[in-house]
Amino acid sequence: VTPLVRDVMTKEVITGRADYPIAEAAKILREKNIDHLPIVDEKGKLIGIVTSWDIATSIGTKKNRLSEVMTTRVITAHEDEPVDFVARTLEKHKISGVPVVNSGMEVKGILTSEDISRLLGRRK
Amino acid sequence: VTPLVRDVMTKEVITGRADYPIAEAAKILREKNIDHLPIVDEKGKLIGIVTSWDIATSIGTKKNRLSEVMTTRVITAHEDEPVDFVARTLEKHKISGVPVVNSGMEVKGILTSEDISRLLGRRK
Ligand SMILES: C[S@@+](CC[C@H](N)C(=O)[O-])C[C@H]1O[C@@H](n2cnc3c(N)ncnc32)[C@H](O)[C@@H]1O
Ligand SMILES: C[S@@+](CC[C@H](N)C(=O)[O-])C[C@H]1O[C@@H](n2cnc3c(N)ncnc32)[C@H](O)[C@@H]1O
Repeated sequence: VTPLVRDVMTKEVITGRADYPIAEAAKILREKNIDHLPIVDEKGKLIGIVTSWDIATSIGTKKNRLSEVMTTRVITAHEDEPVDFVARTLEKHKISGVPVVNSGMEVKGILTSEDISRLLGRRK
Repeated sequence: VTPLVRDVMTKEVITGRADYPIAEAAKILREKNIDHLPIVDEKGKLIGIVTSWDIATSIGTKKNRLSEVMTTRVITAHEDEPVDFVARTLEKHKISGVPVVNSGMEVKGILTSEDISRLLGRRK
């Protein structure tokens, strides 16, 4: 029985805002030990994503705010999708994680290649 | 039949040197679209690892060189290990990738949670 996104995702998601300085997001990644920061608007709706790759590669550029580095066409998943479907989505887009959203584009969780890889490590 | 590391790893590995400026490594990550940079010495032996997380979280600090941010106790894999064993290693240490080394500590490949997750996406 293939697991669903909701059984594997992390439900406590840390999110950021587009006007955050990049250094502020760097601090969040460090303190929370995460790689993915979904960006939400004042209503809590998903409007972008920033990863440690976006922040790392901003070094040596003149960028200052997350709005200048975030990806706005976000690839997302839904809670009731099968995890192997999401695994194929990650591969297709060469990304390491997807925010899990509901129909109102609110962030309910996050699922990463590390979570999916963990499933493989536990199968015997 | 469980796949082995050598069947799944990426063999063309981009490596860095400890004296590289952090901004130089940021440029490599951007141009090569990668997250993991194993660090080797002048003989090509593995001495550390730097990821986009290390580089991202150096923002706002006074660090300049990879030697100041790299992890020196590197968790590695061997070509003939089963991939599910490596998946458990990644989970245990909360890391997203391992350099694959030979007995001489030369880097033969790299295996990441994205590679392992791809395997799950392809099973039916
Ligand atoms: C091609 S990936 C490779 C590096 C790394 N694995 C990652 O996912 O960031 C880098 C780009 O993908 C973007 N990205 C990551 N997750 C995404 C998602 N769920 N939807 C859209 N873009 C995403 C990041 O914002 C970054 O600009
Ligand atoms: C705990 S992880 C979490 C963030 C991200 N997933 C990553 O792997 O970088 C962050 C730290 O793990 C370290 N790390 C990553 N891969 C490693 C490996 N194969 N061996 C030892 N440390 C590693 C990085 O250098 C970084 O300092």
